[in-house]
Amino acid sequence: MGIGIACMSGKGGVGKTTTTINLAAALAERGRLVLTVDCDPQSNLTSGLGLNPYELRSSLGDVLIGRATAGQAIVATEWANLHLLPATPDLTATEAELPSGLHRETLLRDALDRDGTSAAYDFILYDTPPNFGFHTVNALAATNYVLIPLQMSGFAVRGLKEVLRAVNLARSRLNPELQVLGMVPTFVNLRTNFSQQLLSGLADLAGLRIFQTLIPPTVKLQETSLAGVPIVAYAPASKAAAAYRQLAEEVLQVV
Amino acid sequence: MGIGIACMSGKGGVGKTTTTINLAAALAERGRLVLTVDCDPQSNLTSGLGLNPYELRSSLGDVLIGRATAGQAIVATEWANLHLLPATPDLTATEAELPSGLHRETLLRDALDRDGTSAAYDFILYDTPPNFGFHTVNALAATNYVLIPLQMSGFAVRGLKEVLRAVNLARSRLNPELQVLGMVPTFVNLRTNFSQQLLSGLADLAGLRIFQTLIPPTVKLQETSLAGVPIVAYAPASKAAAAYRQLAEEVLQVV
Ligand SMILES: Nc1ncnc2c1ncn2[C@@H]1O[C@H](COP(=O)(O)OP(=O)(O)OP(=O)(O)O)[C@@H](O)[C@H]1O
Ligand SMILES: Nc1ncnc2c1ncn2[C@@H]1O[C@H](COP(=O)(O)OP(=O)(O)OP(=O)(O)O)[C@@H](O)[C@H]1O
Ligand SMILES: [Mg+2]
Ligand SMILES: [Mg+2]
Repeated sequence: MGIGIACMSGKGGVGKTTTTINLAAALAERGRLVLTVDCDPQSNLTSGLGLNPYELRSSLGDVLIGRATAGQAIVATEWANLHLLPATPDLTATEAELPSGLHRETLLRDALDRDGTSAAYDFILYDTPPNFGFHTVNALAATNYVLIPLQMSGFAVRGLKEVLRAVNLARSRLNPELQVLGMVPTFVNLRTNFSQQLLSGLADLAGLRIFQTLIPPTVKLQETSLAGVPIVAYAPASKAAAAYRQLAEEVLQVV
Repeated sequence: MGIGIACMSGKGGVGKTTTTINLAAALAERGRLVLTVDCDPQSNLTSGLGLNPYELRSSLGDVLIGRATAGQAIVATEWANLHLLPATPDLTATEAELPSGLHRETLLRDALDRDGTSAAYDFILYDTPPNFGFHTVNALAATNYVLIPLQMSGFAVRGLKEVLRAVNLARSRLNPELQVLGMVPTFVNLRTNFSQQLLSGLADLAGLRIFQTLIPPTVKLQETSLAGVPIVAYAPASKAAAAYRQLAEEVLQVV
């Protein structure tokens, strides 16, 4: 069975999509077969991997409603070992289209299990929207681990409480095996007191792993959002590529 | 009647809350009486103005459900002329608590009109969550203008199409007077080609005003998210304070 990792945070813009794309690409580069799943109607994972969300044959919405199997919707990206179950902006409407009463929150898990998709990959990485709604809950039901990109931001740190509350709720209601893999500090500029103080303040958070890898702010990770190319392919010798390769190494040691 | 401005974007982390707080504070500094309304369960506007969302007597959720009037929930902040209708994380649950069938999407507008709140202020600034759901729609129904913070990001620029679609939908169904005030470029670093190219690409977007004010990336606007203080008070002589004062000046010329 593929190891599931869902990138989540209540806070927006912390680097969920960027981390999903680049951790996946770094794992794929090491020969792991990786499926990425775009659970966000913004479809940034989809466009971030070079596809146009407005031109897809089928997508996650079709899979959840039953118009397509996961296998039919999955596409190979340009990079070896890196596949994608894409999203379109119509994903917003999916929840309302579903008949009520059904096991709505486990539709994604069931769809990935039903046609053997989960077993076919070494890793399954889920990108989630910046909230704890229907699509994030579906990802929490399907995944094994939660990875929390933690931006150097007062708002993001304050929001941790609600992230952990949502994870605990999903564990008790939907997925007893669900674990927090850890937090990945993002937008870390060690030349500022702010990042230093925030990081040292985090060290006291009981029981949560904080990865050693610190993702620095870098224009290259802005550029990739437009280019639709993972950093390990876009700028293989960059600090950002090295950081995400280091993160992949750290993740492989603990899953 | 107070002039309504709602900060919105589908994309997360683009500077909606930061722009709401600092534009409001810059207007208040000029003697305008400003109400800010926190429509986001993350409650970042509330904590960003120095209040603890977990310790509030009443909040937007109470107002929408009818347990409190807007006037009862509104608090004065530490800064003259700057008031807040706060939020708590429980705001997530509000939509589900409402009886169906009622004019759910105009509950906020009705609550602000009913007790004369809208008429009591010169400006009402709404902070919205990073989606087009219930709370954002309520803000779109209540406001006169939409202000779109535009982060220098491929994902944010691609997301504009969905923002404008949501605005057009709200105009046709709920609020015929709704106008897009314009876009405020955020996280703009003119020393990078990326920002320069993105900005020049935007100039071609038909019919949308792009404010001259460019908000630079600055650690001071990270610090304020933790301090809970507007930039014009936190660092009055900073570039960031000057930028938001300039934005206030530009906004006053066009509303
Ligand atoms: N380390 C970094 N340095 C500079 N820019 C970055 C970095 N990481 C991400 N970005 C950029 O910042 C923006 C926010 O990142 P991203 O979209 O991955 O966050 P997110 O948490 O997925 O946002 P959302 O909440 O909207 O889903 C994107 O434009 C991305 O290109
Ligand atoms: N110009 C800036 N320079 C540096 N940091 C900034 C700037 N503007 C905002 N920030 C910081 O970036 C983070 C994102 O900004 P903010 O929270 O205002 O965005 P948002 O669009 O409201 O996010 P969300 O989608 O989660 O509501 C915050 O931590 C904020 O302190
Ligand atoms: Mg994202
Ligand atoms: Mg915000």
